[in-house]
Amino acid sequence: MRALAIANQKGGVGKTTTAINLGTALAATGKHVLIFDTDPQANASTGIDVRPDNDTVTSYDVLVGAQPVAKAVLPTKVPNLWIVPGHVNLSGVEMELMGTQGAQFRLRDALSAFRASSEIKFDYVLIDCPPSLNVLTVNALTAADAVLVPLQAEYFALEGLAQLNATINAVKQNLNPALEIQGVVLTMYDKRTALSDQVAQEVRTHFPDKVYETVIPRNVRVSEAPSHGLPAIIYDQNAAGSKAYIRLAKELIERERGV
Amino acid sequence: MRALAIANQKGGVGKTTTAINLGTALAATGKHVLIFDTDPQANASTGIDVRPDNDTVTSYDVLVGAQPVAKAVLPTKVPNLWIVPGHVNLSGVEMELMGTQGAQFRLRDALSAFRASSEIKFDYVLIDCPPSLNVLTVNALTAADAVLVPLQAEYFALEGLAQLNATINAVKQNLNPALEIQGVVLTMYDKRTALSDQVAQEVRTHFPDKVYETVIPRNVRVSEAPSHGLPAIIYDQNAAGSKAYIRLAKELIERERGV
Ligand SMILES: Nc1ncnc2c1ncn2[C@@H]1O[C@H](COP(=O)(O)OP(=O)(O)OP(=O)(O)O)[C@@H](O)[C@H]1O
Ligand SMILES: Nc1ncnc2c1ncn2[C@@H]1O[C@H](COP(=O)(O)OP(=O)(O)OP(=O)(O)O)[C@@H](O)[C@H]1O
Ligand SMILES: [Mg+2]
Ligand SMILES: [Mg+2]
Repeated sequence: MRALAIANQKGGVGKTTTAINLGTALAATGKHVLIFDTDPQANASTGIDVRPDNDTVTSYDVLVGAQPVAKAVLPTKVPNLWIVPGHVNLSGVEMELMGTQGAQFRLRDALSAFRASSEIKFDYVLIDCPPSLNVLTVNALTAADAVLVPLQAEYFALEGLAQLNATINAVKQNLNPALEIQGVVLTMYDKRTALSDQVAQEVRTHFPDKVYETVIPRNVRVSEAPSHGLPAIIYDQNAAGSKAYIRLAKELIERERGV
Repeated sequence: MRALAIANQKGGVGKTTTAINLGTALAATGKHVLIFDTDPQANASTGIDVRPDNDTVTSYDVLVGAQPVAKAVLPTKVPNLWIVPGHVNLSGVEMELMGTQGAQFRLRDALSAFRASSEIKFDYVLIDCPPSLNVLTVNALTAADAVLVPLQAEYFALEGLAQLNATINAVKQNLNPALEIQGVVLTMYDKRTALSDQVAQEVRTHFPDKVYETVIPRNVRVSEAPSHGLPAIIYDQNAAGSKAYIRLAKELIERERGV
């Protein structure tokens, strides 16, 4: 079971959209995939029509140490795709874990217990992160084998990369020596604008060999899909965005072969 | 001096772009405007070419109580527009203020001291918030007279409104009884898609009388401007996005007349 953190503190760059659609594309190839939603907005959950109520065990319960992962895993409408849903009370986790020993290792420890005991043999866990570098994202980076960075082809998103890279290196040094950047994927790319091109060139220079060949285009069908509670790949499999996520899954599996 | 928090925990909805361009448009009408950047990404600062170094007093120093606002105010390239810059160390504020008495009132107290003593008579302070509902956003909501909510015309952004509204009401009840939603402004609106329309209708039903007539269109010139260190209104004053922010400023001044 490979754990990939989908992280970028810049808001609105396509983290959740990538977790849902890459997850679905990997599931479509027969892999068993778990999305772990650590965002208090819980968009990865509601985006595929999983709406936890007050009795549902969520990622909050796992992170505060009240429940094992196995109790929080729910099936989704997508074959081979499961989810540990997020919940608004995740925004209190930073306060609640304050001062407790090993707060950063909660998710790592929960996932390694799950790996050993889960009835379903998962191939991938995709951890959707909130737009910040707080205890939730640090937990994800500490639990992950590698980080997938969605990068919107825009100026502010490019600016944020240095901060993100610094955080990844800090986690690698202090908490998770195995952590690597698995790849950077350009999202909402608009080939009609020079801006997208400039950002793409800039990031390929800064992160040689890390930027995926596959680029996710800006595509309205992708942003319509969550309002139907479906991944774009199922909502409209012929849309340019859906095809790009299917290519991304193939490219990711290729890269992982080398691991 | 009216303080407006520009807040929405959903990432990438146009908070910073609104702070910069609404600020510039208000300044162009002769108002004295201060942008207060509380985001660790400091996009509102770098977006108008203000890059604090380690000696610069930033909003971090104000929030941890080390410096008064007056020491952090910097001029910008835009006449009548000043800024208190953000800094990456803001991401540590939540930990640093943990447990201290009145942590939520730091910004309110700092701004009321500034109001009384500032040599420049400011008409507006626009507080740019990070994409979360943590102590930084709560400080902004507690210090503000009103909240301006940028809302991207997309599904996930619409979903987040209920959480935002709940937080605003909680701050109003416990910390800042005068707090009101000044308005909701639709951003990155694409009239070619049905999605934008659906979101617009939905939000006008939930927040009658709060949604601005002015809608900010998706406009590539707006997203190009920060890479030139300029507000869109100066980078390209004839762009659709720039003209929309100028109309928004007029509409805001109209609304404020009634206050
Ligand atoms: N390729 C795409 N084409 C068009 N719209 C997209 C695309 N990818 C994402 N979107 C839309 O852009 C918005 C931001 O994407 P998303 O919510 O996935 O980003 P995020 O990084 O998870 O945001 P947050 O920082 O708030 O968690 C959403 O409304 C989404 O539907
Ligand atoms: N009207 C617009 N047309 C086109 N692009 C826009 C528009 N408004 C904002 N953008 C771009 O969309 C991206 C998100 O906007 P912005 O960074 O202002 O949002 P934010 O809410 O401040 O994000 P964060 O949650 O990370 O603080 C930026 O790259 C910005 O340049
Ligand atoms: Mg998200
Ligand atoms: Mg911002």
